[in-house]
Amino acid sequence: LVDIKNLKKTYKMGETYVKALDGVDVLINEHEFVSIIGPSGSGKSTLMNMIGCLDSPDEGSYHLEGIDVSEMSDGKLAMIRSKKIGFIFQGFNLLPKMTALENVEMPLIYQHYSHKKRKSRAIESLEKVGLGDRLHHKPAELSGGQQQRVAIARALAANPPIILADEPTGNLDSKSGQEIMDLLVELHNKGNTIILITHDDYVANVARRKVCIMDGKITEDVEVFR
Amino acid sequence: LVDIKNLKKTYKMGETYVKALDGVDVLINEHEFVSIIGPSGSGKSTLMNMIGCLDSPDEGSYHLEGIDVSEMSDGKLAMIRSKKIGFIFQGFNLLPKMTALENVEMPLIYQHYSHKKRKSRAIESLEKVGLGDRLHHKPAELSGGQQQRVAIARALAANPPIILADEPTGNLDSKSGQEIMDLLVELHNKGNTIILITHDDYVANVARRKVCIMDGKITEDVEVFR
Ligand SMILES: Nc1ncnc2c1ncn2[C@@H]1O[C@H](COP(=O)(O)OP(=O)(O)OP(=O)(O)O)[C@@H](O)[C@H]1O
Ligand SMILES: Nc1ncnc2c1ncn2[C@@H]1O[C@H](COP(=O)(O)OP(=O)(O)OP(=O)(O)O)[C@@H](O)[C@H]1O
Ligand SMILES: [Mg+2]
Ligand SMILES: [Mg+2]
Repeated sequence: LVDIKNLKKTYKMGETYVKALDGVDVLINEHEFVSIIGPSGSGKSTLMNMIGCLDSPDEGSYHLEGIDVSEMSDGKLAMIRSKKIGFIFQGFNLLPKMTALENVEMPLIYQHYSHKKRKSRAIESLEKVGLGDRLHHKPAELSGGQQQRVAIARALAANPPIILADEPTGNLDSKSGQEIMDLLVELHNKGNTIILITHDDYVANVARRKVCIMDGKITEDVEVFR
Repeated sequence: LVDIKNLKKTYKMGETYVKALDGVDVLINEHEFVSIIGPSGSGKSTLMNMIGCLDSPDEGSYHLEGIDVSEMSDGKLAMIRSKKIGFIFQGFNLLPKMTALENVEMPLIYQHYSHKKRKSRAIESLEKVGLGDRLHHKPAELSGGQQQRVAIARALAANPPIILADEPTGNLDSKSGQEIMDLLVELHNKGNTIILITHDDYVANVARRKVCIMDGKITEDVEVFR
């Protein structure tokens, strides 16, 4: 599914260079549940943005379902981002002028649902993350953890086959965090592929496989035993 | 130091009311190290904003160092916010057009340091959170955890007597999180008062006292034994 070889990303800052990704190789198959861990600044979000087709590398290759992503048309990339991949951003990226409900409805617009069905699916998704009573709050009218949960509900609303979650529980108490992990496990059991970045050991061990990144390189790639 | 009685904050949302704070009483003395814990949406950040003089309640009273905050002049409030209190925000609140260094220098401007001293203090603060090599990156050129650390460095740079930290380790791996907690413990030993909101049990137990909030009310207020 996700076939990445020798991926590199370097930022030029004045006279110096920051090697965000320094030759990453990783292969992830359908239906896997993979966690990505590593120190702050090690390259996790940068890698995730590559996988999610939101950014492109300076070197190396990325084949998604066998097709070279760098050869894809803009239309094909847009389709992938709206239909194949659900992205839970580390910084949430909610639209500030829209309510929680409107934010969660956004990806459903591409699914060609009726307005009525879109609304009921979005409500259902928000209820699953415990925000059934916050539908009409805008992001500034929500707590940090509630904003994070809107971001989660939005990524899951269209039930995309690939879910990319960048630190989905960072702002949540352990009970709310556990409810989110239960949701992801449930989706994995139904066949979704889940790749999640986390700083939380408990969360990392819910996955079946742990990939460790340090200074833009993969240092470990292990199966999780419970 | 912080004397809060029957604090209430209610948001009107169309026909319904959200009781963010529903009668909170809490007394915090100088040099204490208090952690505030509770579920997502329970009122922690709202309470912190009251303590930090960034928001005012609908009912109840808040005396800071014996003075009723609701009676304070704008000038007095501004002085408190810039000199007495260092605030680490849950959402960081960094200025996007400024570099890490410039963001951390901001509170030092009120200290009337020379330009040279301000810069060296800001650099020192960023080095303490491990960002000595990221001084000239803007927020969008930093990882999530690096942005969080800039927010921490900014709050600590002027060595304010009261430090309010809203989930300071949410985006950090355990090693970076531990370094931040070591910093806070060091400041507490030097005499600072620290109030910190956290979802992390380990972090909560570094404090000397734990206050638990649920549905806008305090449900527990206990000493931490190790
Ligand atoms: N401007 C607002 N309008 C309406 N409701 C609000 C507003 N700001 C906050 N709330 C509500 O007040 C409650 C308390 O919010 P607060 O940010 O204090 O929670 P919190 O304990 O910090 O949560 P978290 O752990 O998720 O950060 C939440 O349920 C939130 O939806
Ligand atoms: N636009 C940019 N310009 C320069 N450097 C950048 C830029 N974006 C990211 N970086 C650097 O690339 C490195 C990797 O960033 P990335 O966001 O992938 O880290 P991360 O592993 O997700 O960290 P965290 O756990 O803190 O979220 C960081 O050291 C960061 O400073
Ligand atoms: Mg990241
Ligand atoms: Mg909060």
